Amino acid sequence: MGRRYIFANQKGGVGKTTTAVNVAAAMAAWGFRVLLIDLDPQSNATTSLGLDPRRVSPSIYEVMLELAPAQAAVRSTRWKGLSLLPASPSLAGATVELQALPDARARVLRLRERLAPLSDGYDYLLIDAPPSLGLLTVNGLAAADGVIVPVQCEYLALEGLSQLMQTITMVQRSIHPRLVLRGLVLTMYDRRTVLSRQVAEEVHRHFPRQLFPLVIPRSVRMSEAPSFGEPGIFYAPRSPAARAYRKLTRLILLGDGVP
Amino acid sequence: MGRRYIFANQKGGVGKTTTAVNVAAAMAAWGFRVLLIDLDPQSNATTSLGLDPRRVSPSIYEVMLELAPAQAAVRSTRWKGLSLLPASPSLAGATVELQALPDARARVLRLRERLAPLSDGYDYLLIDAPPSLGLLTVNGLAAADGVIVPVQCEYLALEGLSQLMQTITMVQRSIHPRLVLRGLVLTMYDRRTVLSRQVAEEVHRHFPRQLFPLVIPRSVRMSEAPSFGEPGIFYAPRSPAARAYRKLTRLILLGDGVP
Ligand SMILES: Nc1ncnc2c1ncn2[C@@H]1O[C@H](COP(=O)(O)OP(=O)(O)OP(=O)(O)O)[C@@H](O)[C@H]1O
Ligand SMILES: Nc1ncnc2c1ncn2[C@@H]1O[C@H](COP(=O)(O)OP(=O)(O)OP(=O)(O)O)[C@@H](O)[C@H]1O
Ligand SMILES: [Mg+2]
Ligand SMILES: [Mg+2]
Repeated sequence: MGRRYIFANQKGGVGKTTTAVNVAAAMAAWGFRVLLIDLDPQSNATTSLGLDPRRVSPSIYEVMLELAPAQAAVRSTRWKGLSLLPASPSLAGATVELQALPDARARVLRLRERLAPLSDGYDYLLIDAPPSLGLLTVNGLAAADGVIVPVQCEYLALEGLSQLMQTITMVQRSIHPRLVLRGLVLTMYDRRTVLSRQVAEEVHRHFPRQLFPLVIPRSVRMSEAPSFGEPGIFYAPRSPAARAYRKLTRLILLGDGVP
Repeated sequence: MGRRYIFANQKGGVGKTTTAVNVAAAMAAWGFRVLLIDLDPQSNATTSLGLDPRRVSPSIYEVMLELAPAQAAVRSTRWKGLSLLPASPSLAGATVELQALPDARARVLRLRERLAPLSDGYDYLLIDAPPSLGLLTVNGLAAADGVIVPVQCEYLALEGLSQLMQTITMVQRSIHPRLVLRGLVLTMYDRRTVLSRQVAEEVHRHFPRQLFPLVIPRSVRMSEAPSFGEPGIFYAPRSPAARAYRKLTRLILLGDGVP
C-alpha cells in the first residue's frame, strides 16, 4: 500500500508545486516508485516535468469525472521510478461538476475512490494541491494519509495557517479520521532578511513538533528548473535548495520507517 | 461613476494583493476617494490595512449573500480617502452558496449588483481577487471595468496567462462585453537574475501594448509592510518598489484621463 501525501496550502506561491516535484524526484532517484498527482488546474507540476498540459489526455479531469480509469492517465517520465498523473486546464470545470452530485460525501470522496486501484503499484503517491480550500483540495485531503504544508517565509503566509488547520480538522471529523499533519516545511528562506528569521521563529513557536528541522533556501536555480521541464534537484543538484530538498526527503522517509 | 479595476491572476503569490493595496494607497494619497474590496477568503488585503479578518462583520461575505448592504460593510482606514470593504474567512463558503442559485447569470452578477449603489461615492473601486478562476473571480470580472494583471517574473507565472485571457474573453462574450484588459504589470523583478529579464521579454513579446512600461522590483520592505498593517508605499516610501508603485499609479490615472 503506497503512502499518500498531499502538499497543501491555500496561500498562493508558497512552493507547493516545487516541493512536491522535488520530493517526488528525490524519492525516485533513491529507487522508490513514485506517482506525482497534479490536482491544480494551473497544471504546474505537469509543466515542471516537461509535459504540455494542453495536450495531455486523459488527465486527472477525466479520472475525477469517471471518464477514464486512473491507470489510463498515468504517464512515465524521463526519470526511472517517477510517474505522473497530469492535470489539464479542463480541471477547472471539475469543481462545478462535482458540486452538482447529490450526495455530499460522494463529492469529497471521488479522488480517493479513483486512486484506490493505483495504491499497490507505488511506494508513494504525492498530490500537488491548488491554492484554495475548495472541493479539489478537500478531495485531495480525503485521499491522502498525511498533509505536508510548505510555508513561505513571508508574513502573509503565516496568516492562512489557522484556516488550513481548521480545514484539516474538518476533514478529520467528517470523512477521514486517520488523516495526519505530516509536517510543515519553510520555503524560500532568505537568511539576509530579518523577516525570514521572524517568520521561521513564529512557525516554530506554533508548530514546534511538526516543523521539519530545516529550511529550503531561496535559490534562483529552483525557479529556473521548470523552464527546462525538470526538477530542481536534477537541474542544479549541488545548489543549496537541492541539498535541502534531499534532506527533507530523507526526513520524510526516515519518519515513515522506510528502509 | 467610480472606475472599477480588478487585480486578477490565478497563479498564486504573484503580487495581486500587494499591487491592489499599494495602488489604492497611492491614489488616496493623491486625493482620490478609493474603495479597496477584498474578494479573497484569505483576506490578505484586509490584513494588509491593519484589520483582523476574523473580527470584521459584516464583510464581503454578508454583502454577497444579501445579508447586509455593501455600504454597511465599508470601513474607513487610518488613511484619508482610503476605505475598505473587508473579507473574512467565511467568504470561502460563498462559492457553494452562489453555485446553488438556479439562474446561471445571477451567480456571476451578484457582486456587480451589490456594488452598484456604491459606485458614485468613490473615484476608484479596486478589487483584490483570490488565486483562482472560480466563481468569486468571475464575479469580480463581471463587476469591473478593467483587469490589471500582476505577473511575477518567474517561469511558472507565464504559464497561466493564456488561461486567464481565455477567462476574460469568456466573461466579455457571455456577460460583460465592455470589460477591458487594462494592463499587465511585472512584479518582484530581480535585476540580478537572467530569469527575470527572460520573463519580462517574453511578457513584452506577447503583450507589447498592454504591458505597463515599468517593473516593480523585489524589495523585502514590501513584504515587511503587511506585518505593520500598512501599505508598502507608506511603510517604506523611498524604497525602489514604492517608487515603482507610485509610477504605476500615475500611469493608470493618466491613461484614464483623470486630472
Ligand atoms: N526555493 C526557491 N527559491 C526560489 N524560487 C522558488 C523556490 N521554490 C519555489 N520557487 C519559485 O517560486 C514560485 C512559487 O512556487 P510554486 O509555484 O512552487 O508555489 P505554489 O505554492 O505551488 O504556487 P500556487 O499557489 O500558484 O500553486 C515559482 O515561480 C517557483 O519557481
Ligand atoms: N515587490 C515585492 N518584493 C518583495 N516581496 C513582495 C513584493 N510584492 C509582494 N511581495 C511578497 O510576496 C508575497 C506574495 O505577494 P501577494 O500576497 O501580494 O501575492 P498574491 O498574488 O496576492 O498572492 P495570493 O495568490 O495568495 O493571493 C507576499 O508575501 C508579499 O509580501
Ligand atoms: Mg502550485
Ligand atoms: Mg492575494
